[in-house]
Amino acid sequence: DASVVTGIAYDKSEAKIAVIGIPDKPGVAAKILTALAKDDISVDMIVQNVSQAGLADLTFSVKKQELSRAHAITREIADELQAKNVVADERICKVSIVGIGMRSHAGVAARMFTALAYNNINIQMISTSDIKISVAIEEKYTELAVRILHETFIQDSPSKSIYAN
Amino acid sequence: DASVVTGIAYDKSEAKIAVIGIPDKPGVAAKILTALAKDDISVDMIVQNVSQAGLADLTFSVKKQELSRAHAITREIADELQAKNVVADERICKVSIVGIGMRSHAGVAARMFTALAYNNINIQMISTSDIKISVAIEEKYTELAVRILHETFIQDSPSKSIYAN
Ligand SMILES: C[C@@H](O)[C@H](N)C(=O)O
Ligand SMILES: C[C@@H](O)[C@H](N)C(=O)O
Repeated sequence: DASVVTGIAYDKSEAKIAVIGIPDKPGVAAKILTALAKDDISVDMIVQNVSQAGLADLTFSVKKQELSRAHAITREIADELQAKNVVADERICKVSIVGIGMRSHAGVAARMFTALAYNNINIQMISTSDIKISVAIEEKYTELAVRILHETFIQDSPSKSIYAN
Repeated sequence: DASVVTGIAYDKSEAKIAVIGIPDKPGVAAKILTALAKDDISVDMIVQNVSQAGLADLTFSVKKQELSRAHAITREIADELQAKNVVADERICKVSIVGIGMRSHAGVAARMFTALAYNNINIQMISTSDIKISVAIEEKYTELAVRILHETFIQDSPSKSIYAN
């Protein structure tokens, strides 16, 4: 098994904004991100899944303290795009398992998602890279999620670590 | 500006499978990934956005040569979950800008998305980490996308690189 989980990370400083039902054509994602960039908003996660019937949802996370400003900007752009809805939610936490060689292992993601499910923690968003599998969950489950992921992946390896972003 | 783009990466070896309209409750993502893991399927991107009306879409990418096996497994699980649909697509390419400090910069994403939009390249999926912004686009645009992202971010820095995964 070539993949190695080296740590658990969590970030409680973020809030999410979902732009629902935007046209799936070139320039739409650019319009949203450009408006945020113009106002110097910091963006962490950006998640967009495949569209249905020509409409897509784009969700991104911002610092909690920037939420109201980001929300206002987003609503303006969403109106121009005739999006269906804009939903802001500051009760999230991003929890990640960090490692190497994880990109090719469905097993690592399976173990992570199973551990969360076993504890009745719902996964709101998923985003991956080759060194990180991140999920957004409800903020109240942060400590529980970190503890169970630590038990699942790190417990027997004192050299590994939990770290907060 | 603290973020630095150090390279453009692309990966034409992947195909995507979208599981549409799965119940947004604990255990669902785990069920899908466990079935894939059991059959030793390699999974690269996993993207799930926030749900609408209790239903979510989960999309993941697999090696093109594993697509038919992964598709068969996924359809089976999707039936058990009473998902709305399973959509497989092997005509995608994953293109990424790689760098440091990008997680807080809407500007980097804005420039990337604008460059693609300017060339009429539609963004099908977006997934980010602090060192990588990845998009899935139609495979036929691979060379064009890599070239324009290189012109946008790398052109004046011969020490940077384009690399294929
Ligand atoms: C939905 C959005 O990503 C659109 N497809 C775009 O390219 O901008
Ligand atoms: C949709 C899926 O991610 C579900 N929310 C789960 O936790 O498994």
